[in-house]
Amino acid sequence: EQAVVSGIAFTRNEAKVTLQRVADRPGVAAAVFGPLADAGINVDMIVQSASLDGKSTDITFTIGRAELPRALEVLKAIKRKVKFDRAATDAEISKVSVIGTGMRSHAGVARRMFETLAKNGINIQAISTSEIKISVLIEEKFTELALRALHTAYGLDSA
Amino acid sequence: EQAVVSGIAFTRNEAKVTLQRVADRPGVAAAVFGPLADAGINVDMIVQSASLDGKSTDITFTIGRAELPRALEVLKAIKRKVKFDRAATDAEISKVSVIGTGMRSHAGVARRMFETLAKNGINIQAISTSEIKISVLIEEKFTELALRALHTAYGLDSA
Ligand SMILES: C[C@@H](O)[C@H](N)C(=O)O
Ligand SMILES: C[C@@H](O)[C@H](N)C(=O)O
Repeated sequence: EQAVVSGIAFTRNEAKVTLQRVADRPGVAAAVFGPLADAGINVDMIVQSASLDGKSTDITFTIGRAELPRALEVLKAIKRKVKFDRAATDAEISKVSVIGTGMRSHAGVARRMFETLAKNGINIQAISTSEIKISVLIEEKFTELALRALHTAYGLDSA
Repeated sequence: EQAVVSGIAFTRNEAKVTLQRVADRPGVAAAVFGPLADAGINVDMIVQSASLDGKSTDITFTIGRAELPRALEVLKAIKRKVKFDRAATDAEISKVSVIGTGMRSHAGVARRMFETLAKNGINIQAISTSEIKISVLIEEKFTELALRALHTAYGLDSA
């Protein structure tokens, strides 16, 4: 395929929130993000993998790091209406993205991104994709290493 | 916020694959998508929520529906190298996306999308976001209902 990776982007002012075992039925996602929207919380990434038992699943989302205390307050209120086991938060994360055009399939570009991070011992905490982007969450301390390794892997180093 | 939703998009020729409880350590994602890339499988969405126990997590991805038999063969090979509990597949899904500009926060647009689907009894199986898009996987039979309801919810019905 003629996929061309044009750049690597990153943000490092976000925090990750994971809601463990929310009920997997209509209305639950709305009950989580409605109050966050009402509170003016800046939500960037939302990632939900499919449930396997048809009963519950996890939702991970990212917000502005400075909004974490406020988001935790909102989550206390959400917990009265939406059943979930617990909310885990992590402020020491970075979002790193590979931006490409002509990615008819993400498999090849994803494999190179994931292999590059693996070679450098960087664990991939979450993954989200769009037509032109593959984004991952990693531990913030690995940001520079990830960026350098990805630039090299995709031939983006300035000559 | 001045978010403007400019359109609703959908695809209905995909199938969903969920790998349950893959080990959450470096190299695992690469070991899954490398072989899929080698087999020329068309991978669209990749969604991985963060692990809560630090040991394992689930990965959901979508592929062309016609490629499901081939992907299952590849997964058999992957299972010899990558530990996961099982691979669940579902060919009766649709991907529906809300496309917006100026979405500084996804919370408001997401809430309206999720509430609209919930009001119509449509369960959200997976969620993925990018700067300009919120995508969900739903049961394929609800595609037209979802599209009509979302057009109305965002004021996109032709007058
Ligand atoms: C988990 C959550 O996405 C739920 N399935 C809903 O539709 O709201
Ligand atoms: C689960 C998978 O993403 C793993 N954390 C990896 O880094 O490859």
